[in-house]
Amino acid sequence: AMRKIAVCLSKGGVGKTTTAINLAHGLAVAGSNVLIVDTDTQGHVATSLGIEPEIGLAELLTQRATPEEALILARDRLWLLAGGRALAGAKREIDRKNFGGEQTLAESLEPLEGKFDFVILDTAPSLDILSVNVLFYAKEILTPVSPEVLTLQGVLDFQHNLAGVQKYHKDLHLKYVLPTFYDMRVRKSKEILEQLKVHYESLLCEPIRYSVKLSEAPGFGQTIYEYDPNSPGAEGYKILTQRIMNDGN
Amino acid sequence: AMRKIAVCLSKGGVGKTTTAINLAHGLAVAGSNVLIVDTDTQGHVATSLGIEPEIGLAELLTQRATPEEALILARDRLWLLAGGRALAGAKREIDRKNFGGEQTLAESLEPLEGKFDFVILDTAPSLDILSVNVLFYAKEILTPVSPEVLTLQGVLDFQHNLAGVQKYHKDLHLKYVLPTFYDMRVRKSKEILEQLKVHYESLLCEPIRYSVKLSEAPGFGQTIYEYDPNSPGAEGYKILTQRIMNDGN
Ligand SMILES: Nc1ncnc2c1ncn2[C@@H]1O[C@H](COP(=O)(O)OP(=O)(O)OP(=O)(O)O)[C@@H](O)[C@H]1O
Ligand SMILES: Nc1ncnc2c1ncn2[C@@H]1O[C@H](COP(=O)(O)OP(=O)(O)OP(=O)(O)O)[C@@H](O)[C@H]1O
Ligand SMILES: [Mg+2]
Ligand SMILES: [Mg+2]
Repeated sequence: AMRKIAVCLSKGGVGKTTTAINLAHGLAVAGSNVLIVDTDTQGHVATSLGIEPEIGLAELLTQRATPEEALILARDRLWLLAGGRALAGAKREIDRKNFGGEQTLAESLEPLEGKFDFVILDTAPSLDILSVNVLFYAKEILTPVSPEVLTLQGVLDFQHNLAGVQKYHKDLHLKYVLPTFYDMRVRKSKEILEQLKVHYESLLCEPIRYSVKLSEAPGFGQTIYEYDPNSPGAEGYKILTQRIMNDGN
Repeated sequence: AMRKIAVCLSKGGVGKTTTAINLAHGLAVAGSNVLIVDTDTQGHVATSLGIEPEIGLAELLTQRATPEEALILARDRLWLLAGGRALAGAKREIDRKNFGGEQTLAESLEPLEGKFDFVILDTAPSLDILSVNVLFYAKEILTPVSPEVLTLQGVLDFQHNLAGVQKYHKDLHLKYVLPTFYDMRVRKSKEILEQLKVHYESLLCEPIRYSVKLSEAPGFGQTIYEYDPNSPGAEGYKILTQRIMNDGN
């Protein structure tokens, strides 16, 4: 079955977009057919892949375009459904529905069912109608966690919100907790990692290290594998990709 | 006149909350009467000040509480109007208004007009109805900018959105651009700072350096002046506070 993995945390700047892109491309490089969906009005997935999309998810959600028209082939075996500013209007249209608004994304992506091995969804740092739509569509959640006190607070809040959705969507699980910006030399990183091990033991992935190359790559429209395949960032995301492929539902 | 400064950028994790708290407390320590308003559902202002609020901005916006009931004295001369989860409900109520929704915050804060020297507003990393409300209330905008390519992209997007609001709210100006997470040893920091100098010359503030103490302080419910008054973070926010007080509208 097609795996649907949402990269979520309402705390900003934890590495959601970086993870979604480098996981999606990692899976494609390893031979899977992958769709990456950007549900953020920031639209940074397209920017980071060096693509300037004409249309994207907003047109699909508001039925102004078909999936064939809205999808862009970003790399071999990696298709993009771009986010961006137009999503603000689509969100308002969804908000106005009297019922079933939370299913709008699932209904829009229904024609693509079975066409990919993985759907990876990048989300905005907020708890809005679109992030709720993502939680009604995805089955697996990957939460990036930066080594910060406020981020840990954000994870607790997120799990509280998640529990509310799981009442209506039983298949949805927090499946991966991914430490990001990990710097072994800094005490804070070690302490936070210890706390994560206690709370999320089996869900906890190998940390992604702090790596300047990861933050430079989007400026060149490249994924980490293209920008610096031998960097700690590339290594880290290869390990994550491998773990997720090995888990094959 | 009461100065209303919103700390805004839709990009997540750039130091909005850290700046709002340490600026607001800096101004209070220097003798001003300050109100800090948290418009984010994350509610991290209260957490970072070591306060567990019963009610806050959400109750004020939906007229379930008066300003006297909703305000909390957080430090000497520093009053807090807390954010948090309840704001999600308040946002839905505002969304349903047929007109004037964007003025809801301004109308709710009207009874407080003139009672403070400064109102500092922390905002969520998103472009939602509440951040629009903030832009219709505040007159000055302070944008924290982390030394990242995706953040610079976020600043361009933000200015585009700002121009839309300024058509209806002529008094609103981007007044301060504050480099955050600045690390003189890293090339990226220097390069991004150079770009900011070219685009925002007179608006550009003295950078806030990367300082682990700034990220530790919220874990103890303390501002940087309480946690480590001699750290580079405390120095940086003292300089910012001084600049803003000297600008006295
Ligand atoms: N492991 C890492 N090491 C160094 N920099 C990183 C790392 N991961 C991400 N970055 C950089 O940190 C910044 C934040 O990451 P990113 O934009 O992916 O986070 P996000 O959670 O998607 O943010 P938002 O909440 O705004 O959507 C970006 O500039 C990115 O390039
Ligand atoms: N100058 C700094 N040096 C080191 N750490 C910092 C600095 N400024 C902020 N931080 C830390 O970085 C993280 C992000 O900062 P903060 O939460 O203030 O950003 P934000 O823009 O408010 O995020 P969000 O978009 O989620 O609201 C926090 O954990 C904070 O403690
Ligand atoms: Mg992102
Ligand atoms: Mg914040």
